[in-house]
Amino acid sequence: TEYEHLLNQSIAEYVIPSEHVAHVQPDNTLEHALLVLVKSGYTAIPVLNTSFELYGIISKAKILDATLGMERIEPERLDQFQVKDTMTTDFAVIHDSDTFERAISLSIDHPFICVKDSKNAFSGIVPRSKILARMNGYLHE
Amino acid sequence: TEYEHLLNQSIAEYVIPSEHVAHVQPDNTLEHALLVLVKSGYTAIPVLNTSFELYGIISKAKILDATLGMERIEPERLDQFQVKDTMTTDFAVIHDSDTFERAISLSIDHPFICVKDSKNAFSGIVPRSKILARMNGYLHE
Ligand SMILES: Nc1ncnc2c1ncn2[C@@H]1O[C@@H]2COP(=O)(O)O[C@H]3[C@@H](O)[C@H](n4cnc5c(N)ncnc54)O[C@@H]3COP(=O)(O)O[C@H]2[C@H]1O
Ligand SMILES: Nc1ncnc2c1ncn2[C@@H]1O[C@@H]2COP(=O)(O)O[C@H]3[C@@H](O)[C@H](n4cnc5c(N)ncnc54)O[C@@H]3COP(=O)(O)O[C@H]2[C@H]1O
Repeated sequence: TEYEHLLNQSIAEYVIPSEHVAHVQPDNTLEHALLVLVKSGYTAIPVLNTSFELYGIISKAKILDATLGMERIEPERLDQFQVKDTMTTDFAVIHDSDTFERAISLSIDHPFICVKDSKNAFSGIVPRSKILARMNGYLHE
Repeated sequence: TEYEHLLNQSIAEYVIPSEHVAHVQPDNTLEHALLVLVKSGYTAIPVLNTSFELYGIISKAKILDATLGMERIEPERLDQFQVKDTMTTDFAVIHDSDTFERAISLSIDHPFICVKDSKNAFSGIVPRSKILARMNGYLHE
């Protein structure tokens, strides 16, 4: 189609690099994860171990769901649960060599896409806002 | 530009109509709002009164923030707070006669856009997923 140029573009310039992505580790407590989520202001963030292997996504919604089972939510009791027991493993992943076309179609159903490098380590995320900003710019060229 | 046809399209076909949009009322308790949010699975939903006037957006994040001030979060204490004291009034609004162009640019910074009809009543929302699905389809025509 006439949109080959946009669709075949590399996603590299739309990636928020890992050093700017709020994240937690699988063994962290839910109390710690809640603190990072509230401080960062994000509703969901990646779960990575120290060698940047991607384990899942933890969200305020998941932590909230975990606490609803308790009679009383005592923030200090959140330290009895670990991120790896509450996180979701249903998330979108693409490689840093993938095309913009792949990123658009994944972003339809995922608020952000995790990006891996050639060694399978986490290298950042592509959020929907970046895809939408690019599309908006493209349509006004 | 050559994209006039897409940009000038009406947003009508991308609107999730109000009867399918989970919402709460300004005078509802936070306990009730939390129940609706958890049951619906959405992170944020509109706040409407009985004549479908739009007041704001309530989210799990806002309810969580409101409870963090408490020493212990007792779900039944959430019934002492009302939605109107916790909701955010910073949200995106367009009219059902607006163009797709307007919807794209608002969706860059908002996960969903509230839609009003000619009498200024709430008529539904346009979520980012609908914008992205349309763009993805357009680029493959
Ligand atoms: N501090 C902030 N500054 C400016 N705008 C903000 C913001 N926090 C949220 N927003 C706006 O709200 C949208 C939804 O944020 P949310 O946290 O639910 O959902 C976010 C969050 O879960 C994740 N995310 C984005 N940036 C992140 C980062 N640096 N670290 C970790 N997660 C991130 O990707 C999702 C989609 O992000 P996206 O940018 O498309 O969409 C964002 C952005 O448009
Ligand atoms: N039950 C479900 N079935 C299928 N997919 C689901 C889903 N719940 C969430 N998702 C997916 O996750 C995205 C983020 O949902 P979230 O609840 O954070 O954020 C949602 C929510 O805050 C609001 N929203 C969407 N549909 C709604 C509805 N029927 N009533 C009230 N709010 C709605 O608009 C935001 C953006 O929605 P969007 O569709 O772009 O993006 C959704 C969708 O792609």
